[in-house]
Amino acid sequence: LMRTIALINQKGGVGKTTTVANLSAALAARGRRVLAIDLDPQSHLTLHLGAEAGTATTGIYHVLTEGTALSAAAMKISETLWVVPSSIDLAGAEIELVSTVGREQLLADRLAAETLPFDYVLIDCPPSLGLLTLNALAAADEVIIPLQPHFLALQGFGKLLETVALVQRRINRKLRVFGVVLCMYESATRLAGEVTDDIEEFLRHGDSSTPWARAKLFETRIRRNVKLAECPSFGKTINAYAPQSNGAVDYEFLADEFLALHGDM
Amino acid sequence: LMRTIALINQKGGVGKTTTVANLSAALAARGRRVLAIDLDPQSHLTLHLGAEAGTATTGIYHVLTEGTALSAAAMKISETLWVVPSSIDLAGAEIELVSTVGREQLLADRLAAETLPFDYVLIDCPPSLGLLTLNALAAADEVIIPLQPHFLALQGFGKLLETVALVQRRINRKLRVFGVVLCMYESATRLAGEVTDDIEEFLRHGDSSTPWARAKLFETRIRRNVKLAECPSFGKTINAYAPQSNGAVDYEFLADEFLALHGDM
Ligand SMILES: Nc1ncnc2c1ncn2[C@@H]1O[C@H](COP(=O)(O)OP(=O)(O)OP(=O)(O)O)[C@@H](O)[C@H]1O
Ligand SMILES: Nc1ncnc2c1ncn2[C@@H]1O[C@H](COP(=O)(O)OP(=O)(O)OP(=O)(O)O)[C@@H](O)[C@H]1O
Ligand SMILES: [Mg+2]
Ligand SMILES: [Mg+2]
Repeated sequence: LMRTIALINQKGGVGKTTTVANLSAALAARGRRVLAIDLDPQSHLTLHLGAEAGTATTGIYHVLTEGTALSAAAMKISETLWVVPSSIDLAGAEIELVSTVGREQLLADRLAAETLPFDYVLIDCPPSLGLLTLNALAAADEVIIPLQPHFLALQGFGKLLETVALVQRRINRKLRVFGVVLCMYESATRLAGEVTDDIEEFLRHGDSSTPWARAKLFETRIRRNVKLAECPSFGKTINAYAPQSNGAVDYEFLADEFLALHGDM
Repeated sequence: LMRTIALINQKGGVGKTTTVANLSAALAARGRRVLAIDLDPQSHLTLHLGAEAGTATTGIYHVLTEGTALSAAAMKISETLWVVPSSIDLAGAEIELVSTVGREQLLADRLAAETLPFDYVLIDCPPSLGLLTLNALAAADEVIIPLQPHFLALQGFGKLLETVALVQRRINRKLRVFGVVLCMYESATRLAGEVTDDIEEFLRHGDSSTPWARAKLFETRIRRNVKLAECPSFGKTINAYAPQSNGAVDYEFLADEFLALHGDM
């Protein structure tokens, strides 16, 4: 049974793209078949995975605005990793689709339209709660929230959960918050400890009727590691670029924890 | 003569809000009268400056959608520092204003409607090139681009300049790129050096007809410093929270360099 996961956080620069790229690669290296979808007009996931993104390429823009099949837009990265690329024309989609019927469910519609040969679909979202992110939420089975343990990044957490609850109630009953993953973690700072405590406290008291009632803080923390910021410039994921680095080790552990929590070991 | 400056970068988490908050505070501490405008629905600048932002407060949303005067929406932070707060309703503005005549010039119109008693207006923008950022560009005399010296952050630089050139040609003839400021700078990493070289190289070869022809890379670099990530949680700027820290020192230098380059020493 294919699971679709949206990685969202409207706060910018918290590790969304880095987590989709490297978690996808680590899952693929473990033999799971993974489709990564780039829903950000900046195409950073596409770049990170080394897929050429030009306006001539058929990508997620065409899937959403012309009904192109996801299988027709997917590009092969390896035997077990494919990506649906983005492009800058996606930036216009929010306005272009403003009067399209069911504009929030275009991606869900394309996912339902065919049986895809993947175990996991991971969706990278832009730093906003607009139409593109809503499409990811309407299509997803679950949400993972990458979070930098900083005060400003914590501020939008409530609004993010509110948006998930709205989509779950009105559009996508199955949607659940699966977990929060701490990124760019600097254990030497007091701030990281304080923010981590805040998140754990919040998740412990979720009332059982909310879509985040069973959400967990992943035990794996992604430490700040410059190799993670270097590897996109080579179009490589961390396991190919610097397999011994903290970044690679952390995303390997995250992949193992992710699989264990999904009962897929 | 009041100068209006937009701090923009569609890449998320590169230091836009931190720079508007702390540069504004440093300029205000030097006796310049500063108005900071929060154009991000996440209201991080409002939070950072310790201004309460509730939907009951009159803020930038009302300025853009109801024609409220900027002077009526400004909140006093100190004798020389005021802020026009944001709120979450701003998130709906992009769609709400889609059929408003001159929707990109609403802020410019409000700035032109009254004489404001400020030397500098600094505008914090969300991580996108949508309607809110376009309003900042249409209203501004100049643009400052905060940039984290990472590969992904560099990718959107061309698109950012393209957008500035379009606004300059079609809406706001006076618009110029004043400079690029490197944030979260980690001099021990090779990556920072490489990205810095790329930017310097690019700015050296700008053809003289572009709005960035005379843009500079600020000599002051804002080093990564955890105190800068801590101070927003107290609603304080770095000069009030940790005046001896690297963060405070760097923003003091940036303010001095900014004033010198504006011939305002
Ligand atoms: N653990 C880490 N250690 C060091 N650098 C990191 C780490 N994770 C991500 N980065 C770098 O930090 C920056 C922000 O990460 P990333 O782009 O993945 O965040 P994002 O949430 O996708 O940003 P946006 O909101 O712009 O889409 C990038 O330059 C990335 O290379
Ligand atoms: N020089 C620095 N050293 C350490 N942390 C920093 C520094 N500058 C900013 N930060 C922290 O990094 C995070 C990103 O910075 P900030 O929020 O200012 O970026 P932004 O570009 O405004 O993000 P967004 O795109 O979400 O609006 C924040 O948590 C901030 O506190
Ligand atoms: Mg991203
Ligand atoms: Mg910001």
